[in-house]
Amino acid sequence: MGKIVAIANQKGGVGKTTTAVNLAACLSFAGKKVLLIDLDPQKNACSGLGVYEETYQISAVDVLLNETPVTDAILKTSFNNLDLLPSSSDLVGAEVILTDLPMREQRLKAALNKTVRDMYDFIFIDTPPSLGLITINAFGACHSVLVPIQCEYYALEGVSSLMMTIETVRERLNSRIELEGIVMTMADKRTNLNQQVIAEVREHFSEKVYRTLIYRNITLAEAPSFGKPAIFYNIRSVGSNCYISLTKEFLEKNSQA
Amino acid sequence: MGKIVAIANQKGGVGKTTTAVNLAACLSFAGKKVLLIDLDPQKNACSGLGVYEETYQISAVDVLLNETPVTDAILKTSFNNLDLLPSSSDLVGAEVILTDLPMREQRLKAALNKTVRDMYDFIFIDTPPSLGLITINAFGACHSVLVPIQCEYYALEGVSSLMMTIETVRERLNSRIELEGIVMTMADKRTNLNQQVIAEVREHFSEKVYRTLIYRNITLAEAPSFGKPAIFYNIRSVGSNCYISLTKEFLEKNSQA
Ligand SMILES: Nc1ncnc2c1ncn2[C@@H]1O[C@H](COP(=O)(O)OP(=O)(O)OP(=O)(O)O)[C@@H](O)[C@H]1O
Ligand SMILES: Nc1ncnc2c1ncn2[C@@H]1O[C@H](COP(=O)(O)OP(=O)(O)OP(=O)(O)O)[C@@H](O)[C@H]1O
Ligand SMILES: [Mg+2]
Ligand SMILES: [Mg+2]
Repeated sequence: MGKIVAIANQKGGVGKTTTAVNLAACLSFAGKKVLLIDLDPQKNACSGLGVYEETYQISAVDVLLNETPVTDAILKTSFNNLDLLPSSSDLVGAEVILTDLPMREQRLKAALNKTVRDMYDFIFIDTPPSLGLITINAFGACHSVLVPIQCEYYALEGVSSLMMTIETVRERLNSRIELEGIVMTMADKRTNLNQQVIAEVREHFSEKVYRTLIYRNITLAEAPSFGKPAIFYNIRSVGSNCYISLTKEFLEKNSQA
Repeated sequence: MGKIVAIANQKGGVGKTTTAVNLAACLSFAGKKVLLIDLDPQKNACSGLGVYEETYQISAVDVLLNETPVTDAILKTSFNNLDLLPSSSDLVGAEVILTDLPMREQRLKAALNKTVRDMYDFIFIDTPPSLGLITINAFGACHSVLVPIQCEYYALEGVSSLMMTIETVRERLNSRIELEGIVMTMADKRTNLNQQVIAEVREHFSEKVYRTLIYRNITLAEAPSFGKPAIFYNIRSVGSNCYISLTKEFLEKNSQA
């Protein structure tokens, strides 16, 4: 019960939030109970689910800094089986404050106790584009890390330091952490560059790379402006199909159907 | 002499590095003396200019933490009039160390003394996708901030907290800081979403938004894999033309031709 998966890559704009929102939505649509935790001060996962900061008082900041129980901060979304622990723009300042707190790297882990974990089948954590203390908290709390990699040259450069960080976390903070998998995002059939990047990642990470490619598709960029995951905005779109296919693979790997 | 421009937006993947590398390259091609400072631990601006970490010993980390003179760290690139202050993957750890150092927000400002400034017409600072201490150092040192905004819904959400941060920096740290301008990136003529985002930004920031739109163009994604700015990879491409046009506007605004 309650597998915790962090979605992380310090490279910006690679599709972390898009993957978090759409994977969570597809799993909840398939009947799984899912919690999405938004740890990014930009609150993109919140608005991707149609939840805006004016409508809630408690957020992930209270959980990390004031030990507010997660159950007090969780919101129901308008999508069945899909709950949200919202973020707040105060998370920017929170990272500095966290530095001086006891157990600064394990505060999220402590907050996601057995009671919370048993409420869900999957808990996803959307992280900001950095390897700072907030992302480290996600790594301290999770069972595995799902890494979106954009099919672009710049996106390749940061992968080795991300893997090294996960390795360091395994040695010092969380011995159970492993790589859930790598999903290639914003793929474009037409360009050579994409094919080269995909080939290079598959060569390096082999079966850890999902067979499903997430193609660049306007639905995935438009759906957030309506506060909906792609399957609730336009289920017949290429974008929705990509995430439905990814969800099937994700469930296969987690031997649940 | 030596106008210092930070290129910043905490939203990831919006084209900060692409704008920093290509604007710097176009200005140097036009005969201006330019320094590009890479403050992102991903070192994308370095590889965008064909400079790799194995080839240098001193980086921005030494300048920020050990007060190494900038002139000791500057590298010549293979592009005339374009120098680079390289970054390093150690910048991730440096941000935590910086927290406890005296004058932690002004260390870059102190490093960019009159000697350094008088060596160049323009100094650009590429920043990581966050509003942490490294980006604050860039804001403390600069005369203005150039903000790339991707023509996508999620990219709109963070703009107000970026503007608030710049306002706070003006009150507490750097009274001269101003908005250099906003450049719309990854525009796509075909989609409504793009037109809506562009219209919204123009309405809000009016003449601060460059007339030039940077269109999504494969050259801009491919050129970095050859270690070259777009104008040195394929000068006739749409991508190169966009940045040539932006450079003209930038020079107009800075009343130099
Ligand atoms: N497959 C896709 N096709 C088209 N657009 C996409 C796709 N995936 C993501 N996008 C768009 O690209 C932008 C970046 O994606 P997203 O915000 O999910 O990345 P991120 O890694 O979460 O960014 P950050 O590093 O800022 O957290 C968003 O505007 C999103 O709507
Ligand atoms: N106009 C464009 N057309 C096509 N691709 C682009 C364009 N601008 C940037 N890119 C590509 O999009 C990706 C993101 O751009 P870039 O890395 O410059 O953004 P960034 O804001 O610096 O990201 P980060 O937040 O990680 O620092 C890169 O792979 C880049 O090559
Ligand atoms: Mg995100
Ligand atoms: Mg960058």
